[in-house]
Amino acid sequence: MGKVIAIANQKGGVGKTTTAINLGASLATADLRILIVDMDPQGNTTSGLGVARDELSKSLYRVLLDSVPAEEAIVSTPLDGFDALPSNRDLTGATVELLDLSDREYFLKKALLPLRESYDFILIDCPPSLGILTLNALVAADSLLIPIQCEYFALEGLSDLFTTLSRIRQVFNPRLRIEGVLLTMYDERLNLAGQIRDDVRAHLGDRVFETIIPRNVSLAEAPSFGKPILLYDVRSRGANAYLQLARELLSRAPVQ
Amino acid sequence: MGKVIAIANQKGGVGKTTTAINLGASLATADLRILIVDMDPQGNTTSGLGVARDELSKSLYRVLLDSVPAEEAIVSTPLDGFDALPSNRDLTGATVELLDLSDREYFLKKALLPLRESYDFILIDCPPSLGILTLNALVAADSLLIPIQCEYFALEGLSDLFTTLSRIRQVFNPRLRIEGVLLTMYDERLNLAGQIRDDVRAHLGDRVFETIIPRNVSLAEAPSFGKPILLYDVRSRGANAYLQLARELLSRAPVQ
Ligand SMILES: Nc1ncnc2c1ncn2[C@@H]1O[C@H](COP(=O)(O)OP(=O)(O)OP(=O)(O)O)[C@@H](O)[C@H]1O
Ligand SMILES: Nc1ncnc2c1ncn2[C@@H]1O[C@H](COP(=O)(O)OP(=O)(O)OP(=O)(O)O)[C@@H](O)[C@H]1O
Ligand SMILES: [Mg+2]
Ligand SMILES: [Mg+2]
Repeated sequence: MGKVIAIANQKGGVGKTTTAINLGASLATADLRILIVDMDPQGNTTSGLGVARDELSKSLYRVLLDSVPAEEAIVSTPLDGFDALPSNRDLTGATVELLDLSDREYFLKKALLPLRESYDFILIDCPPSLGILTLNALVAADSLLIPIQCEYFALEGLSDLFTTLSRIRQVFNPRLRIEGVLLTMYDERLNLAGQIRDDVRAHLGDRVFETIIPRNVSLAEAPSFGKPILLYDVRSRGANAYLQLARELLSRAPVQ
Repeated sequence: MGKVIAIANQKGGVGKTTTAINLGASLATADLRILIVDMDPQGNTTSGLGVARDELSKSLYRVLLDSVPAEEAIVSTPLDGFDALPSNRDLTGATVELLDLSDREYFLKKALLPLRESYDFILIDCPPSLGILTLNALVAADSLLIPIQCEYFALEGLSDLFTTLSRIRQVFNPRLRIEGVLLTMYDERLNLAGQIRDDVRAHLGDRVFETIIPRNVSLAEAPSFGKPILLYDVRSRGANAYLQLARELLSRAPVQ
């Protein structure tokens, strides 16, 4: 029975897509079957894996709102065992259309149900907001992985995210756990990064992954070649960090 | 008659808030009266200027949906001539409440009308989405300033933004111009940054500001002290770049 992990944080640009793509790819190299779901209308996960968004006949929008079975929309990626449920601009329309429907929070959960047997992990990349698309991901998920940049504004947004999390648990998904908080874009030359790291660990304790993702240009270059970093520059610090994160994720249980 | 500029890009973390705060502060030092409007429920502009979000009795939400006059919600910032219309978590509610109202795109425009005589520039910081809050900002604005990071995913999102822009012009705001496209977080040591800079200039020509904002840690540190960079570290490269941007903005007319 596959585990569903939502990768979410309403703060923009903190490394949600980069983490979804590269954690997914790293888990796939451990002989696990991985599905990545692009729940962001920007479609960065889709294009970052080299999938042409404008040529998709079946995308996540049609799975959610046109009853297209999810497995018909699934595409393969450059890596064996790593599939994607891609999205295109149509998904922007879903943000308004879903709001008028009853059970609007459960559309993704229902769409993913038939897939849970075929994958070991299903990772959902979320947009930078706490709107209906992210809500769908949190309702469908077993756990939440929160990437956070080592910068001031990143800390600010955490309390809103935790408030949303407890509301989701009370109303829609009591089983939702925190998979972990991941420090990203860490530049050890900057005092600011060290201060934020210490702050986050002081507040969140063992919810914070030991693994820290360093700022590494290969991570920013890889998506322009449509590849996860493992296929673009496997010796880079970025690739090594995400492999380490995959190992850590497999060895630890999620926390409250 | 004050000029209203929306600072928007649905891509997250590209420097919207950092540009709103520091361009605003730089314009204020040129003896202009500046208002910054925090249209992002994250409230990063509000906290980045040292305003306590949780202690606000009147915030932008109440101006938009409780008919509180805008000037009653305005607070001063650490800089003379530089005021802010702050927001707190309530603004998240506006994203759903506005959707059910007729004229939902015009709420911010109506709220800012009485203020246009009292300020030379009104800058609106937008959330990382093309939803109803950003729509309100684009309808209220005379022009749009687009910050863009020198990274691959940043280029991807531009076509969606320009599509939205032409729809807004056709339906809601025919006068909306492009103030300019601003390259941010530029690290001259990276080939990727140079490639993206050349790409953006090739596609967008004179719509791109000459001024480029370098990656500079003082810009990331300043908000934790609740100050614009001019008051935190005026000799930094970040402060110099935003002063230069203010000069360039004042000397050029917006383009189509
Ligand atoms: N560790 C890293 N080192 C260097 N660059 C990185 C790293 N992680 C991400 N990036 C780059 O930073 C930018 C932001 O990352 P990304 O797009 O993954 O964030 P996001 O949270 O998904 O953004 P959004 O909120 O828009 O969805 C991208 O251009 C990405 O390539
Ligand atoms: N030129 C720069 N050099 C270094 N750091 C920067 C620069 N500009 C912005 N930052 C930092 O990068 C992060 C993202 O910037 P900012 O929050 O302004 O982006 P944004 O587009 O407003 O994000 P969001 O999409 O979440 O609203 C912040 O932590 C900010 O302090
Ligand atoms: Mg993303
Ligand atoms: Mg912002």
